[in-house]
Amino acid sequence: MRTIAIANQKGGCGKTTTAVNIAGALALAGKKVLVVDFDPQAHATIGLGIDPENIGKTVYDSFTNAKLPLSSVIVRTKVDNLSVAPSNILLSGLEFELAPRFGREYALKQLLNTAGNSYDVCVIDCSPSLSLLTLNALVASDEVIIPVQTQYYALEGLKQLLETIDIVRQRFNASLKILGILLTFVEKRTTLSKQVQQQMREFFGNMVFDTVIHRTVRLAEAPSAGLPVLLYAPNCTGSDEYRALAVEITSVSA
Amino acid sequence: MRTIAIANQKGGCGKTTTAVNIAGALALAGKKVLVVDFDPQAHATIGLGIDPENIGKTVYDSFTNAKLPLSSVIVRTKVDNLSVAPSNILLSGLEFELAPRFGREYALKQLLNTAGNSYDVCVIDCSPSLSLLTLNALVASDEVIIPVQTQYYALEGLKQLLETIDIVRQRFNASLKILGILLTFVEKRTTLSKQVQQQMREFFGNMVFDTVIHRTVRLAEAPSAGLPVLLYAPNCTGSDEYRALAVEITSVSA
Ligand SMILES: Nc1ncnc2c1ncn2[C@@H]1O[C@H](COP(=O)(O)OP(=O)(O)OP(=O)(O)O)[C@@H](O)[C@H]1O
Ligand SMILES: Nc1ncnc2c1ncn2[C@@H]1O[C@H](COP(=O)(O)OP(=O)(O)OP(=O)(O)O)[C@@H](O)[C@H]1O
Ligand SMILES: [Mg+2]
Ligand SMILES: [Mg+2]
Repeated sequence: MRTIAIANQKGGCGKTTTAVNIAGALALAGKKVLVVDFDPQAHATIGLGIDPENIGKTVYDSFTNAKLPLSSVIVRTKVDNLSVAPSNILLSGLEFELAPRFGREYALKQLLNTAGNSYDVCVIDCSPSLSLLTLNALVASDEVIIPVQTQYYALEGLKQLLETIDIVRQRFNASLKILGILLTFVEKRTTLSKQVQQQMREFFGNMVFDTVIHRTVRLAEAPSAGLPVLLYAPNCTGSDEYRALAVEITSVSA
Repeated sequence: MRTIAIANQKGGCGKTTTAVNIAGALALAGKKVLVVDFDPQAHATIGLGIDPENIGKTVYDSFTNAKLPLSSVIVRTKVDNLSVAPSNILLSGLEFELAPRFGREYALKQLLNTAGNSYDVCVIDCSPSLSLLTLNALVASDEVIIPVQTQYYALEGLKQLLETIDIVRQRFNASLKILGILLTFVEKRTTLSKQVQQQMREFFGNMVFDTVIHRTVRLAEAPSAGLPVLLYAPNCTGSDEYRALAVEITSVSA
């Protein structure tokens, strides 16, 4: 199972939107996809139409109860080929429960082995932090996608994240690759957005995906329908761009 | 010293932008203002023109070295009457250092007592989490401002934050008040933004500030100049709105 983490400690850069819509695009292209919601805010769960307050078991239960494999908490979504291991606020307690455990960085990697064997791709949505949870997601993944808003603050945190990825590669997961940096909230009309895009391509070159995601209100509306944008508004810019991103990702084999 | 926390675990809702610009507006109105950057991303530090990689001491040093009062790490900014207790990535280690300490929730409250006595207002910028750091900020504050983007995901997390504030009030800080909910990224042109605004006012009534902050590129540009928007582009919408917010805040006495 190809496992891709969507991570950046900068808040609001489009992690959840990218996780839900890449997963949606890959599922519509016929891949069997699992989304793991690894953020206590549970926005990927909500964005896929599942109410975190009314679900039975979540990812947290599977961590804290050895008798519950991940497969037992996974629920189907309204989208064919797309399932989710949901989260809720209880997940915020996992940080302190994992901290004293031996091998605490590998907890999610081990849990993913109990997801059942029918998924082609697993997409992990991370919370806006470089916490033990996010560390677990990086250790469990083959690749990581880094959404970066084309805004000033967005550039600052990137250095820290790249250093963290280096440390993970050296100490916990030698095969972790950066699948790409995804520029989000791109705006045709503002110089700031153009400047940041230019700086990112000059600085990071091929690490930056060709596909960029423009700001479009359809992407902000889709979560209220509990659907990836590709099903909510199939012909909008957001759908075209996430479809193109899925093609770019599939052409790079893990 | 009137202490106001800017908190919401939702990433990218405008916490730092609000902290920097309220502080700027109050300083320009003649108040002596201290900004405490309580986010390891150090965006408030950067937004006020200070490089987190080249400062001597930060808030973290003052926590971990009892000989260093907060006043010894505070630096002046380019703005008269406005100083900042800067942060950098080391602050992310504080969470684990504080966890085993007795009275760990009061650590920041105690530290603020060593800020020196010349400030009228202290504004604390929080990281996008409901961690022990954010808990410390809520315990140390008289009031809290909650920035909320007018987007679908923004509504979801509010319940958790309000519950957390209730717990803080019951167990650690009986006088903590919600100064207000600030609607950010408001857009005149989209139905989504109008709908969320309407829902927020229906649901939260007077808790929502009259002043709202519209999306404007000047607010995203100002951090690259290391200045509050009121000095970067004094006549733009962002400046008018943060000035109006400062008036609204000053008229409510703590
Ligand atoms: N390209 C886009 N155009 C317009 N709105 C967008 C776009 N991408 C995301 N959004 C909206 O912006 C907000 C932030 O995006 P999102 O929640 O995906 O970011 P995040 O990085 O997951 O945030 P957090 O750090 O809180 O986890 C959401 O309300 C989302 O609906
Ligand atoms: N009203 C606005 N109009 C346009 N851009 C804005 C506005 N408010 C904030 N921004 C920009 O949007 C981004 C997110 O804002 P900001 O960093 O203040 O949010 P935050 O809540 O502090 O994020 P984090 O959760 O990472 O701490 C920044 O790049 C900022 O410059
Ligand atoms: Mg998210
Ligand atoms: Mg911030």
